[in-house]
Amino acid sequence: RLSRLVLERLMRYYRFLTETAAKEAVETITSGEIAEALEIDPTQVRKDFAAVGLIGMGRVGFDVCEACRAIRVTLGFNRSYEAVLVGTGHLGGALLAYPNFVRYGMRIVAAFDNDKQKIGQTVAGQIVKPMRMLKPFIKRRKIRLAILTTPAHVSQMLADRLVAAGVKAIWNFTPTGLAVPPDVLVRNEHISIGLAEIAYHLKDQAAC
Amino acid sequence: RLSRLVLERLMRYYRFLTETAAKEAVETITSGEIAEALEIDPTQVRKDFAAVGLIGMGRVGFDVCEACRAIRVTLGFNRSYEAVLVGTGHLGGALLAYPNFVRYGMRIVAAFDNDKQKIGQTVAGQIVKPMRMLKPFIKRRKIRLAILTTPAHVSQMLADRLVAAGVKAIWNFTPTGLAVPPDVLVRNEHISIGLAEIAYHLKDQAAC
Ligand SMILES: NC(=O)c1ccc[n+]([C@@H]2O[C@H](COP(=O)([O-])OP(=O)(O)OC[C@H]3O[C@@H](n4cnc5c(N)ncnc54)[C@H](O)[C@@H]3O)[C@@H](O)[C@H]2O)c1
Ligand SMILES: NC(=O)c1ccc[n+]([C@@H]2O[C@H](COP(=O)([O-])OP(=O)(O)OC[C@H]3O[C@@H](n4cnc5c(N)ncnc54)[C@H](O)[C@@H]3O)[C@@H](O)[C@H]2O)c1
Repeated sequence: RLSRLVLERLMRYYRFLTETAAKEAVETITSGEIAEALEIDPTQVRKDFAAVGLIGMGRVGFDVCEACRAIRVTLGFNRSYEAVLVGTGHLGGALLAYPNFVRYGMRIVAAFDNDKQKIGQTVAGQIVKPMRMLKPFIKRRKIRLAILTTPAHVSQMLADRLVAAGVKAIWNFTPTGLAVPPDVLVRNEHISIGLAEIAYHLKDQAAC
Repeated sequence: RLSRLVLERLMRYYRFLTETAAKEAVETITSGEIAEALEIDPTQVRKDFAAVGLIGMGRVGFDVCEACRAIRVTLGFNRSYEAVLVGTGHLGGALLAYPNFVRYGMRIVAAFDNDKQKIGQTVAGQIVKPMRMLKPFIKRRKIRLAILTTPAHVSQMLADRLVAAGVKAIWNFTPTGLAVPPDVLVRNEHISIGLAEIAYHLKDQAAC
C-alpha cells in the first residue's frame, strides 16, 4: 500500500505531466526536469515512478503518456465514482461549480442541505435536496464518497449518518476531526496550511 | 531558509499542539506521540523541532507551550498581516466567512470584484469594493498579501495588477500557475490533491 505522501506526490506528477503534455506536445521527460519543476528530489521522483512500475530509458527519461497512464491506473482515476455533497453554502457552492474533478474520475451527482430556503433551489447546476432523501439516495446509487461542507458543530452527527448509509470515504472540509470505523477513509482538507509558507515569506520580507 | 515541506509540517504540529493543549491541558508531549497522531516519522519530528530550536527533555518529551511558541515565532504567526481578496464568488465567500485565519496572524480587510451586481453588497461581512479602488487601497494600507479567487482566465492579468500595486505574496486558488517577479511568493492551492488519496482508497475498496 502506498502512503499518503506518495499518493500526493503522484498526484502532483500527474497534474504536471498532463499539463506539460497538453501544452508542449512533449514526448519524453527526465526525472531531473520533473524534480526541478516540482521542487522534489530527483531520486525521490525515480523511486516513486518505480513504485508504479515505470523504469526510465536512460538519458531520454520517461515516456510522458506511459507515465500518465501508469499513475492514472495506480491512483484509480481510470474508474469513475459518484459523490454526494452535504452543505450547499459558500464552500459547497465552489466545489459544485468546479469543473476539473471529473479529470480525476469524480462526479458530484447530488447536493443536500437542511436549510428550507436552499432546498429546491439550484446551486451551481444541482437542485438542492432535503436531508431526509440522503440515505435512500446513497443506498440506491451505491454512492461511496461524501463531501462535507457544513458547519463544524454538526459534522460528526452527519458523518455518522453518512457511514450508516454506506459511504466509504468522507472528504471533510470542516475544521474538526471525524471518528469513523476503520474501513472508512476521512480525508481532511485544511486550506489554512498554506498560511505557513505565506507568513514565513512575509516575515522575511518585513525584515528588509 | 526552511523548505516548503518543513513549513507545512510545522503547521501541522502547530495545529495539533494547540488543539491538544486546549482540549486536555497537556503539559508535555513526546515526539513519538506526535509522530503517531500525524503519521510522520518520529526522527523527522525531532529534526524539525531542532530546526526551530527545541530540544527534548529526554523521556518527558517537549513542553507543549514552549513548542507552540517556538513554531509561532518561526512561522511568523506572532505578527499580524492584512490581506485583500479578489473575486467574491463561491470560494471567495467561503474564505471571507472562515473565522480561523486570524489564529495564523492573517486578517482579510477588503474584498474586490468587477461584477456590478456584487459591488456595494456585503459578502460574509465585507462590503465588496470596485476594482478601481484596488491599487490605492493596497498602497495606502501597505497590504502585502492578496488572495485570488477569480476565474482562471483573468488570474495572470490580476496578478500583474497586484504585483504592480506592491503585493509581495499571492494565495492563488485558481487552477493556473502565475508568473511573478522573484521577490513575490505565489502559494498555489489545489484542493483536488485530496482526490488522490480518496480514489486510491475507493479503488481498493471496490476490489473486495
Ligand atoms: N479548511 C479551511 O481552511 C476552510 C475554509 C473555509 C471554510 N471551511 C469550512 O467549511 C465549512 C463550510 O463553510 P461555508 O463558508 O461554506 O459555510 P456556510 O455557512 O456558507 O455553509 C454551510 C452550509 O451547511 C448547511 N447546514 C448546516 N447545518 C446542516 C445540517 N445539519 N445538515 C445539512 N446541512 C447543514 C447550511 O444550511 C449551509 O448551507 C465550515 O465548516 C467552514 O469552517 C474551512
Ligand atoms: N483548486 C481547486 O480545487 C478549486 C476548487 C474550487 C474552485 N477553484 C477555483 O477558484 C476560483 C473561484 O471559483 P468560484 O466557484 O468561487 O467561482 P465564481 O464564479 O463563483 O467566483 C468568481 C468571482 O470572480 C469575479 N471576477 C471575474 N472576473 C474578475 C475580474 N477581472 N476582476 C475581479 N473579479 C472578477 C466574479 O465576478 C466572481 O464573483 C476559480 O478559478 C476556480 O477554478 C479551485
